[in-house]
Amino acid sequence: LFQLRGLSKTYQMGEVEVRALRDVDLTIEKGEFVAILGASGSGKSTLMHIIGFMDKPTAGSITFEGKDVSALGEQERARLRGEKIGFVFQAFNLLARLTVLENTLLPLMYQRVPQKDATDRAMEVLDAVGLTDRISHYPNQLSGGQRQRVAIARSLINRPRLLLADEPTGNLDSENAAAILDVFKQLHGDGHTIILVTHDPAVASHAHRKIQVQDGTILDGAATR
Amino acid sequence: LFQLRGLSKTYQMGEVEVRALRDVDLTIEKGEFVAILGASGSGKSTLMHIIGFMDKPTAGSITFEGKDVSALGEQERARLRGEKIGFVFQAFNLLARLTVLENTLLPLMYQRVPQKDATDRAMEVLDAVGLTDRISHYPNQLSGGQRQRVAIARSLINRPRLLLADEPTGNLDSENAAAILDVFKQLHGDGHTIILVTHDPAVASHAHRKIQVQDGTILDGAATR
Ligand SMILES: Nc1ncnc2c1ncn2[C@@H]1O[C@H](COP(=O)(O)OP(=O)(O)OP(=O)(O)O)[C@@H](O)[C@H]1O
Ligand SMILES: Nc1ncnc2c1ncn2[C@@H]1O[C@H](COP(=O)(O)OP(=O)(O)OP(=O)(O)O)[C@@H](O)[C@H]1O
Ligand SMILES: [Mg+2]
Ligand SMILES: [Mg+2]
Repeated sequence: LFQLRGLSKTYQMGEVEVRALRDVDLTIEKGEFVAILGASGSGKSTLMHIIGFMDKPTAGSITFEGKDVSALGEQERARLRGEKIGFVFQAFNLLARLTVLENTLLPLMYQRVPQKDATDRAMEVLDAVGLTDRISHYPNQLSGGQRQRVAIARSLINRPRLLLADEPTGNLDSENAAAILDVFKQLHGDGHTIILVTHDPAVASHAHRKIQVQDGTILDGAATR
Repeated sequence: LFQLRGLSKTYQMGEVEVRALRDVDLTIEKGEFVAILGASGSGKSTLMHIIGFMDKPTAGSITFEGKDVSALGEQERARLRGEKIGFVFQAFNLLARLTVLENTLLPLMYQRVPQKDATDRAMEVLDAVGLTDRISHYPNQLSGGQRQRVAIARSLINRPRLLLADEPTGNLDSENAAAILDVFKQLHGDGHTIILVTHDPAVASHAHRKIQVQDGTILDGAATR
């Protein structure tokens, strides 16, 4: 599905260079279920943002569905992002002035989905994450785990070919976490590709392949099935 | 140390009433190490905010160190909060325009601590959470787990009599989480009271007492040692 070659991401902070990713090589096949693990600050979210076209590398190449991504214009990258990728942010990134329902619907706004169909699909994913009784709440009227679940629902509404979930169960009890994992497994069972960052070994155990990140490099990128 | 009696918190949303806490009775002795568990949305953060004087109940009474808290003025509550309570927020609540070091120092600003001593203490707690190499970063230049650790460092700088930590390890790998737990245990060993909300059974196992919250009520408030 995509391939990263020699990928690096460096932040310049005055005199100091922070090398968040260093010369990363990674190949992900269509339909894989991958868990990314590693210490806090090791580069996992940076990697996820680059994979999801939300950030650009300082060096290296990305090939997505056979095409060289750096050759694509901003418009085309945004289209790919909107159509094919679902992203659950570690910090949720909900819009404060939109309700739970409106936040969930947001990815459909870029496509011509009739209002009724959009609302039906939103209610469907919100039901899957257990939040149908909160649809008119605003983010600041939700618990931490409820916000996390809205972020998850929003990421799923497009049935994305590639789902990128950055620590999606960090604020959830085991029962809710298991429910979310089931939703991901269903999506995977339908042929979608799932990459999730997690600190929870229970969540990682459901993946077919684990990738260890350490100090900006991938220790074990090979398939460990 | 404190006692809650008949504590309730209700949010009015137009026609609908959300009963976040319902008639809660809870007594916490000085020096306890308590874990609060419960499903997402069950009322744990609401309970923590009321205990930490950051929110007021809709009904019921709070007695802190023998004094009726509702009888205290806003000034006195703020003083108690600043001097005796340390709070780790589930969403971290770091100030975006302050560096890691400045965010950590913030609780000392309300007391007359000489600049040099304040900086020494900040470096001490930042070392305890493994962030001395990030002191000049701003929150948006940190990973999720690094932000969480700044929030933890900030909560500890006052050596608070009562530490309230709302899911303090949700964004941390097991090694960092264990390091944080050691810091909490040290504080507890010195006679401080610790109440932490967690979804992680490993973290909960270090507490001497577990409290289950469900739909705004406490299922098992009794000491289960
Ligand atoms: N301002 C508000 N207005 C309306 N409802 C609210 C508000 N704040 C919280 N709630 C509701 O109160 C309930 C309890 O919230 P709380 O944040 O205490 O849950 P929690 O146990 O901490 O959950 P989590 O584990 O997900 O963090 C939730 O169902 C939430 O939707
Ligand atoms: N804008 C930035 N400027 C400077 N350094 C940054 C910036 N963003 C991130 N970093 C640094 O890059 C490193 C990798 O960050 P990243 O968010 O990818 O870590 P992570 O593996 O997701 O960690 P966590 O498990 O804590 O979420 C961190 O050490 C962080 O301090
Ligand atoms: Mg991260
Ligand atoms: Mg909470």
